[in-house]
Amino acid sequence: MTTIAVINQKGGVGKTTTAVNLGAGLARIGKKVLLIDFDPQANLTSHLEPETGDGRLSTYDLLRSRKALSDVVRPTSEANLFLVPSSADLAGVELELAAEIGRETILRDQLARAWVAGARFDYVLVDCPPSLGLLAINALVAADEALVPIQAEFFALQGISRFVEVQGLVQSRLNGALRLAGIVICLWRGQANLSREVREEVQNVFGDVLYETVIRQNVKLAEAPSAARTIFAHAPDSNGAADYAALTQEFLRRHDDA
Amino acid sequence: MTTIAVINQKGGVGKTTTAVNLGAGLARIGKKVLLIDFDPQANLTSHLEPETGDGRLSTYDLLRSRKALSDVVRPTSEANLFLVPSSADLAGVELELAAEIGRETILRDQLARAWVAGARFDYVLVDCPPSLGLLAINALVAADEALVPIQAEFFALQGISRFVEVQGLVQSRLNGALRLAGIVICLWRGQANLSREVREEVQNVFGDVLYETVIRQNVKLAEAPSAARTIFAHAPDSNGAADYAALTQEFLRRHDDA
Ligand SMILES: Nc1ncnc2c1ncn2[C@@H]1O[C@H](COP(=O)(O)OP(=O)(O)OP(=O)(O)O)[C@@H](O)[C@H]1O
Ligand SMILES: Nc1ncnc2c1ncn2[C@@H]1O[C@H](COP(=O)(O)OP(=O)(O)OP(=O)(O)O)[C@@H](O)[C@H]1O
Ligand SMILES: [Mg+2]
Ligand SMILES: [Mg+2]
Repeated sequence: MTTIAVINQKGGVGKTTTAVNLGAGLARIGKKVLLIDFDPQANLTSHLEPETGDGRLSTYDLLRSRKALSDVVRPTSEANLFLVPSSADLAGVELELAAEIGRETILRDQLARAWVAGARFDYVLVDCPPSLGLLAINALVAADEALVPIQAEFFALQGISRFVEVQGLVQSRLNGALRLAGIVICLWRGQANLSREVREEVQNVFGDVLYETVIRQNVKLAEAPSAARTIFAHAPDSNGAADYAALTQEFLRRHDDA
Repeated sequence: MTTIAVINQKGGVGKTTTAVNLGAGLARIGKKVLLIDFDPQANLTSHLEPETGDGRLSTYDLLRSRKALSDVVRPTSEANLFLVPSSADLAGVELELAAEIGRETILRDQLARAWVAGARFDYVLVDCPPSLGLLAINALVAADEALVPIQAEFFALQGISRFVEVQGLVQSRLNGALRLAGIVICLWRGQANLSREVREEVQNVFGDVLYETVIRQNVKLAEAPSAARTIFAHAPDSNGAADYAALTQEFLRRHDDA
């Protein structure tokens, strides 16, 4: 069971789109995948489950009322792909947990408890909100690795270096095993020198942590959430489906799991 | 002195790009404009002031050490355009202020103090982080109005309705004068039915709160930050400059200030 935090405090870079479509890519080839929506915006949840009826259990219950993972996990329309949905009350968790002892390790402990109880997922992907607050720290403490989607634009470099600082603190104080395993360029428009310059700069600094696969900007990816489908179900012949299929293959190679 | 929160918890929709370029548009026609960077990512600050030397005062000092506005305000390369820069330590403010009495009204009180001391800006634009935490609430409490940049994509509608809930709470409990004065579509690619559907839906629900001016996706806008310039200085003949000039005009008409 490999736990991956899909994280970047920069907003709108493709975190949710990557969590859903990489998760779906892995599920379609038979891996058992759990997606955890850790964002109070609940974009991942509304992408996969448009008909939200209140009253069902969510990430909030996992963290605050310590419900077991098996109580909050739900199937999705894709085989092998499971979801812990989010809700708006997750927004209050940062302040509610501020004074709690061990507030940063709750997700890690809940996943460990689930493992002991027999939960067996090949991969757990945690879709993080665009910040480095308590929710993001919980995800980094629980994770084996961080996967950082970026947009190849000016603010990307400054954002990654800030992320690496925080990741370093988490690694030295709370989770020694955590590593920055991948950076993925999303929303690639490639037409500007700026994009190429940023890509080269990231390659220089991070070497082969940068995935070779680049996710091109593709309107089908922006449409898929309104159809409540993954890109593979919504537009199997699109650039978006091709790019996320390639990403899935590269991901598996990097995890010696091809 | 009209204070405007440029806000949307959805990430990457054009908040910072709008704060900088609308601010610059207003400054170029002679309005005195203050930009306050309320995001720990400090994207607005690095857009206007690439050479950051640590040690200068910032938004953090305004909120935590209650330095006067006049101590933290800095000029920019554009006439009439001033900046309160951000820094990474702003990220800690949400937890540091959690137990402070009146924690949500600090910015409002600091701007009121500055007014009494003689500060005279025509417009104050507060660039908010992609969340609805304590920093965003401070901005809404201090603001006369909210300006919400959106991307015409699936997650926009759900995001706005969540924002309106929070704005309603702030209005009823802390700032009766607050109004949702404008919604601006940014990163318009217009080629997909989805974009037109979202635009129509927002028009139906919010009527003329939706600005007529639409900011088209334009690579010059993404390049301007790396040149540390506003769009007007970086690419005056671009679609980006034309759109932000049109937005500035519409903004002034809506404020009876043309
Ligand atoms: N490769 C792509 N091509 C076209 N549109 C995309 C692509 N990737 C993401 N999008 C769209 O861009 C917007 C931002 O993407 P997404 O919501 O996945 O980013 P995020 O990093 O999760 O945002 P947030 O920081 O708000 O959580 C969404 O409307 C999404 O549908
Ligand atoms: N109209 C546009 N055309 C092309 N690129 C744009 C446009 N508006 C913004 N951008 C680029 O898109 C990215 C996101 O924009 P911006 O940073 O302004 O959004 P934001 O809402 O402030 O993000 P965050 O939620 O992280 O604060 C940036 O790289 C920016 O340069
Ligand atoms: Mg997201
Ligand atoms: Mg911003």
